Amino acid sequence: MKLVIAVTHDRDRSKITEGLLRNGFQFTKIGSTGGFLREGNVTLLIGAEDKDVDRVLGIIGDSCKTRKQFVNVLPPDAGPVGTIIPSPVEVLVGGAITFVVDVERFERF
Amino acid sequence: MKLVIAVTHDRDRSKITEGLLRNGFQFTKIGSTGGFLREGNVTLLIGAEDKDVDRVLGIIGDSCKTRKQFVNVLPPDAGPVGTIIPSPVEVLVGGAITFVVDVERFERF
Amino acid sequence: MKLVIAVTHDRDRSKITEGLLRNGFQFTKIGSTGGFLREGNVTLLIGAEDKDVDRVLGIIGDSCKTRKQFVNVLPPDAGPVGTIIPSPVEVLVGGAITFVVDVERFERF
Ligand SMILES: Nc1ncnc2c1ncn2[C@@H]1O[C@@H]2COP(=O)(O)O[C@H]3[C@@H](O)[C@H](n4cnc5c(N)ncnc54)O[C@@H]3COP(=O)(O)O[C@H]2[C@H]1O
Ligand SMILES: Nc1ncnc2c1ncn2[C@@H]1O[C@@H]2COP(=O)(O)O[C@H]3[C@@H](O)[C@H](n4cnc5c(N)ncnc54)O[C@@H]3COP(=O)(O)O[C@H]2[C@H]1O
Ligand SMILES: Nc1ncnc2c1ncn2[C@@H]1O[C@@H]2COP(=O)(O)O[C@H]3[C@@H](O)[C@H](n4cnc5c(N)ncnc54)O[C@@H]3COP(=O)(O)O[C@H]2[C@H]1O
Repeated sequence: MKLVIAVTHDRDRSKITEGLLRNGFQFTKIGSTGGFLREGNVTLLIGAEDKDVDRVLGIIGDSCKTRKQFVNVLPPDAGPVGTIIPSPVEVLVGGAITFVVDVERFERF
Repeated sequence: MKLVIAVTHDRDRSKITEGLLRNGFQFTKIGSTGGFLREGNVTLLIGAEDKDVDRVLGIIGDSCKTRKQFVNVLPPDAGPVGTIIPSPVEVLVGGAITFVVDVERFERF
Repeated sequence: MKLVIAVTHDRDRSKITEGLLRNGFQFTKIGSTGGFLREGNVTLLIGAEDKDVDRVLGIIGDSCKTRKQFVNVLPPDAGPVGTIIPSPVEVLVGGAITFVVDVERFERF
């Protein structure tokens, strides 16, 4: 058993979850926030058999589109909105990042 | 050190957390949502010594009751409520699922 | 690749996230709650190269201050506020706890 921890972009999320449900993969959704852009995103916990990890990652990969976006980045913990004029920076957003972690023991109660 | 990641059903949650506290186990609670039923549940992070993992799983197991429940399951990302008549499906809910993951290094600051 | 899972105290959080951003470390923030004091805290997921784990833990350690605090601790799942007179207990709070977990596979989509 492996645990796939996927941080997914809001835009791609419903395509990913639909793909997982259609293929019978169980998962849990956790609301989260990006460290740099501070935008809401969703972290998925997906417990899958070792032999299914490639298919889970395939579903995530097929559902994501990376796009270029200009974002106004505030310096960390900037003051109230309006006090600082942020400078637009072009970043690649969207898509997902996934961590696959080994599960020593899985139990259902 | 191991990290027990437990996704617990709302009904069983306070029994599990009371059992952990009574036995001196520390844990952190994270609000989460089920992938299939989209109901709120709680994910617990429980860092425990290797020798205590069986006791932690025992406390979780003793606190959970699996029940049969008829649920109206909407197709993934169904439209606004009322546009589709969901079909009742009997599923087993409640209980908890647990992933035990090895911790290479644990630090308190 | 390792995943550092850090449960951080609200007071230390912005120092930790500023330190991570200044050093170019990416991370994801998840709102969470302490098991014992039931106060809000923040769980950080920080994926870092093996060689950078010491620096990540160093940034977290430098940003945290452990303090003594008197807290009124209610028995687990106590009734409505006012029915029980909690007894003040001195605990050490603040700081952070970190779990380092091995990542078998990391992918960006
Ligand atoms: N110092 C910097 N300078 C310029 N651009 C920067 C940057 N830090 C981040 N970015 C860009 O901003 C996007 C959003 O990052 P954020 O941290 O808000 O949101 C991140 C974060 O929540 C999570 N994430 C990415 N890498 C992570 C890691 N190593 N550990 C934990 N979470 C990670 O995935 C989300 C998307 O990351 P992704 O890399 O696709 O997309 C990133 C990246 O393209
Ligand atoms: N395709 C399907 N067809 C018919 N019935 C289905 C189904 N998918 C799920 N169910 C049923 O619905 C219950 C709730 O699933 P949900 O995904 O909302 O909520 C799940 C999910 O949040 C989490 N979970 C279960 N397995 C997981 C896994 N492998 N990875 C991550 N989270 C998991 O634990 C909660 C309870 O799971 P549990 O298995 O006890 O109970 C499940 C299961 O009995
Ligand atoms: N049975 C008990 N008797 C007396 N004092 C007690 C106690 N249980 C906890 N405390 C004290 O209360 C502080 C807050 O614990 P809490 O569980 O709310 O909030 C915790 C919890 O969210 C998390 N945490 C700590 N150890 C953990 C573990 N092994 N697994 C998962 N999360 C943990 O980190 C937060 C801070 O923990 P930290 O140890 O620094 O600080 C703890 C500790 O000093």
